[in-house]
Amino acid sequence: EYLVIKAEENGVQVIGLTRGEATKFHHAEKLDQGEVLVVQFTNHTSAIKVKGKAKIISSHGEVSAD
Amino acid sequence: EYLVIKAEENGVQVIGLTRGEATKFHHAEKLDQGEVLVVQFTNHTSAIKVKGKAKIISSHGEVSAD
Amino acid sequence: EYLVIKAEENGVQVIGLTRGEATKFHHAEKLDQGEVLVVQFTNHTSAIKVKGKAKIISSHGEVSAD
Amino acid sequence: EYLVIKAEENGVQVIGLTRGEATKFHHAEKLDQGEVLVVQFTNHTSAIKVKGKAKIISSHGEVSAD
Amino acid sequence: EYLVIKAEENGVQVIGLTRGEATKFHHAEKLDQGEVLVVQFTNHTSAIKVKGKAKIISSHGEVSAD
Amino acid sequence: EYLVIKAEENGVQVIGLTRGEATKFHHAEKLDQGEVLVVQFTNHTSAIKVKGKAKIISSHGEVSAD
Amino acid sequence: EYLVIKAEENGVQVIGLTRGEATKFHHAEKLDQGEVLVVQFTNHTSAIKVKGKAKIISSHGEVSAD
Amino acid sequence: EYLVIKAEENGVQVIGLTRGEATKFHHAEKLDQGEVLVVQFTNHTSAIKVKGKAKIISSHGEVSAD
Amino acid sequence: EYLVIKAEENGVQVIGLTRGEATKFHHAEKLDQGEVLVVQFTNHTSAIKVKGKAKIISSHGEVSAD
Amino acid sequence: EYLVIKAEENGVQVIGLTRGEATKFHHAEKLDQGEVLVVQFTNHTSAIKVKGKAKIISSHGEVSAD
Amino acid sequence: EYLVIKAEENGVQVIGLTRGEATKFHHAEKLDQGEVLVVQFTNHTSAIKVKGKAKIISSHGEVSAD
Ligand SMILES: N[C@@H](Cc1c[nH]c2ccccc12)C(=O)O
Ligand SMILES: N[C@@H](Cc1c[nH]c2ccccc12)C(=O)O
Ligand SMILES: N[C@@H](Cc1c[nH]c2ccccc12)C(=O)O
Ligand SMILES: N[C@@H](Cc1c[nH]c2ccccc12)C(=O)O
Ligand SMILES: N[C@@H](Cc1c[nH]c2ccccc12)C(=O)O
Ligand SMILES: N[C@@H](Cc1c[nH]c2ccccc12)C(=O)O
Ligand SMILES: N[C@@H](Cc1c[nH]c2ccccc12)C(=O)O
Ligand SMILES: N[C@@H](Cc1c[nH]c2ccccc12)C(=O)O
Ligand SMILES: N[C@@H](Cc1c[nH]c2ccccc12)C(=O)O
Ligand SMILES: N[C@@H](Cc1c[nH]c2ccccc12)C(=O)O
Ligand SMILES: N[C@@H](Cc1c[nH]c2ccccc12)C(=O)O
Repeated sequence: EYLVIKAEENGVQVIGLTRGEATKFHHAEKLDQGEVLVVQFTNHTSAIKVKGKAKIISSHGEVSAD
Repeated sequence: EYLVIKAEENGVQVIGLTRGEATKFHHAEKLDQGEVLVVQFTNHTSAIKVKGKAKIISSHGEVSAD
Repeated sequence: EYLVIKAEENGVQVIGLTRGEATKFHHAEKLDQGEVLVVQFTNHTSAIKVKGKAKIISSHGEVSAD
Repeated sequence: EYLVIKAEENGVQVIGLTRGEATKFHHAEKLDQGEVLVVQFTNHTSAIKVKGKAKIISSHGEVSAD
Repeated sequence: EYLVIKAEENGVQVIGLTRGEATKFHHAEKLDQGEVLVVQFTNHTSAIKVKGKAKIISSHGEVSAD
Repeated sequence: EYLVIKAEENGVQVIGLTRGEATKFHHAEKLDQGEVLVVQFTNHTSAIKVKGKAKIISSHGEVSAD
Repeated sequence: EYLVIKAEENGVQVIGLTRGEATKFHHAEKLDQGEVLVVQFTNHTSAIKVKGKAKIISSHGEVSAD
Repeated sequence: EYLVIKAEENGVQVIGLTRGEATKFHHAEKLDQGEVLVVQFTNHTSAIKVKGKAKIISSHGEVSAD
Repeated sequence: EYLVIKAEENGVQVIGLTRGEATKFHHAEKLDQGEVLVVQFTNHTSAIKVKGKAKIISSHGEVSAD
Repeated sequence: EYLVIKAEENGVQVIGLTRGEATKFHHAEKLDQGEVLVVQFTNHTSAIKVKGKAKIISSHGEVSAD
Repeated sequence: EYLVIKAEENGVQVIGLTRGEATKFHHAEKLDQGEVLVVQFTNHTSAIKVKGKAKIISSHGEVSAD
């Protein structure tokens, strides 16, 4: 499973939250407007947070963050 | 399996309930309006509760919490 | 496999029944109107009972409890 | 595999029959009108019987007991 | 794999035939009109016979016994 | 994989042929008109023969023996 | 994987060819008109030949031998 | 995976080519007009050649050799 | 996974390229017009080249070499 | 899972981010206009970033970076 | 997973990039106009680059390099 995220403004953040007992931020990837980031769920990432204006495409369809 | 949750107001909570004999809250992720959180079921999370105004998208379609 | 349950009144109960030889209630999660709970079948839960007014969405479609 | 059962009258029974050489009733869950029970096939349950007025939804569609 | 059987008269029989070298009847579950029985193929059951007026629903569609 | 066989006359035979180097008849289940037999392929049965007037339903559709 | 073969004349032959380095006939099942034979690919059978007038139904659709 | 081959003239050949480092003909099955041969890919056969007028049906659809 | 290749002129070549660190031609099967060759990807073949006029059918649809 | 990326200007970058606890850039493949790069998720790559004008095609559909 | 590549001019290159920590070119297969090359992702190839005018068909549809 993966997500396709397209930034629609500068400064969008795609944040990975840790898998396991604790739930913490382990990485925040910053995107400039127009850049696309494709991210998987992994051994280290079981939740993903998106802040800022962006399009998010998954197997469940498309949703926008704003 | 994962859920896509978009907050439609500030203060939305996405709560992970523990897997196993006991069922307790292990984490509550707070979302501001417009933020999107994508969460999996995991070894530690076998139930997920959403409080506050939000759109919830899963493989079974879309439902809103309010 | 999981169920998406949206409470349509206060005091809805989502009850987990034990897997194994015995069938007992091991947890009852209470929902207020508008809250959404998403629950999996697990090593400990092989049957789920819903009491009160609620919408229940599964891979077999939607049904309402009332 | 699981069944979604909605009771359409009081006193509906959802009965689990044992897996294995013998076929006996190991549990009968009683439902009041409007309650919904979702049950899996398990290591202990390889047949399920429904008595009373109820809607039964499975991957093969919907059928009513009456 | 499982079958959904709805009895359309009293005295319907759902018979399990043994898996293995020999093919014998190991259980006959009797159904009254309106009752529904859902049965799996199992380690002990590799053939199922239905006698009497009943609706039989499987992944291959619906057929009636009469 | 399984077949659903509905007898449309008395004396229909559903015959299991042995799996392995030799191909012999190991069981012939007789059906009266209207009876339904559902049979799997198994460790002992890798071919199935139907004699007499019957409807045969499989994942490849429906065919009639006559 | 299996084939459904309906004989449309007497004397139809359904022949199993051996799996392995050598390719030989190991069994020829004779069918009378109207009889139906359902056969799997197995550890011993990796090719199947049909002689005589018959309907052959597989997951790739229907074809007739004549 | 298997192919369904129907000969549309006498003398059609269905040739098995060896799996492994070397690619040689290990068997040529001759078909008379109207005969049908259904062949799998196996431990010994990783390529199949058809010579003569025939219909070839696979999961990718139908093509004719001529 | 396999390809169905139909030669539309004489002298068509279907070439197997080696799997592994090196990429070399290990076999070239020549086809006359009208002949059909069905080839799998294997332990020895991870790329396949087609020279000459031919129809190539795969799970991704049909394309012609010319 | 893989992505198909077509560069629509010179200097497009397809960047692999490391799988594991740390998230770093391990490779940036530069594409000239019109070139196509097809990349998998791997043991070393669990996130992929695309900078510059490009078309990105995945199992979730098509999106453009700009 | 594999790609079908049809060269639409002479000198098209299909380049395999190494799987693993390093990302290098390990093979460049040259195609003349009209030739078709079908290539898998493998233990040695986790990215594939196409230079020159060509049609590229994958499970995600068709795209042209130019
Ligand atoms: N650490 C948590 C992260 C998480 C996953 N899904 C969640 C749902 C709600 C809250 C937290 C989570 C876990 O791996 O389980
Ligand atoms: N601890 C429970 C949580 C749970 C999952 N599904 C449920 C359904 C109802 C009540 C509780 C649950 C379990 O892992 O099984
Ligand atoms: N303890 C039972 C619970 C159960 C599952 N499916 C059922 C159907 C009917 C009655 C009880 C059940 C079991 O694990 O098997
Ligand atoms: N004890 C039986 C229960 C059963 C399953 N499927 C059946 C069909 C018919 C009769 C009984 C059964 C078994 O596990 O096999
Ligand atoms: N004992 C047989 C029962 C059976 C299954 N499929 C059949 C088809 C025909 C006759 C008997 C059977 C077996 O396990 O194989
Ligand atoms: N004994 C044979 C039975 C069989 C299966 N498929 C066949 C096709 C043709 C003839 C015989 C068969 C086997 O297991 O392989
Ligand atoms: N003995 C051969 C039979 C066979 C299967 N597929 C074939 C295709 C062509 C010729 C022979 C065959 C094998 O197991 O491989
Ligand atoms: N011996 C070869 C046969 C083969 C399969 N696919 C091919 C494609 C082209 C040429 C030969 C082949 C192998 O097993 O790999
Ligand atoms: N020897 C290479 C062959 C190959 C497969 N896919 C490729 C793509 C491009 C170039 C070469 C290849 C390998 O097994 O990986
Ligand atoms: N190193 C991270 C990379 C990553 C994957 N998915 C992510 C989502 C958000 C942020 C980082 C990531 C990991 O393997 O898990
Ligand atoms: N060596 C890299 C090649 C690669 C795969 N996907 C990528 C995406 C971007 C950059 C490089 C790659 C790996 O196996 O992971």
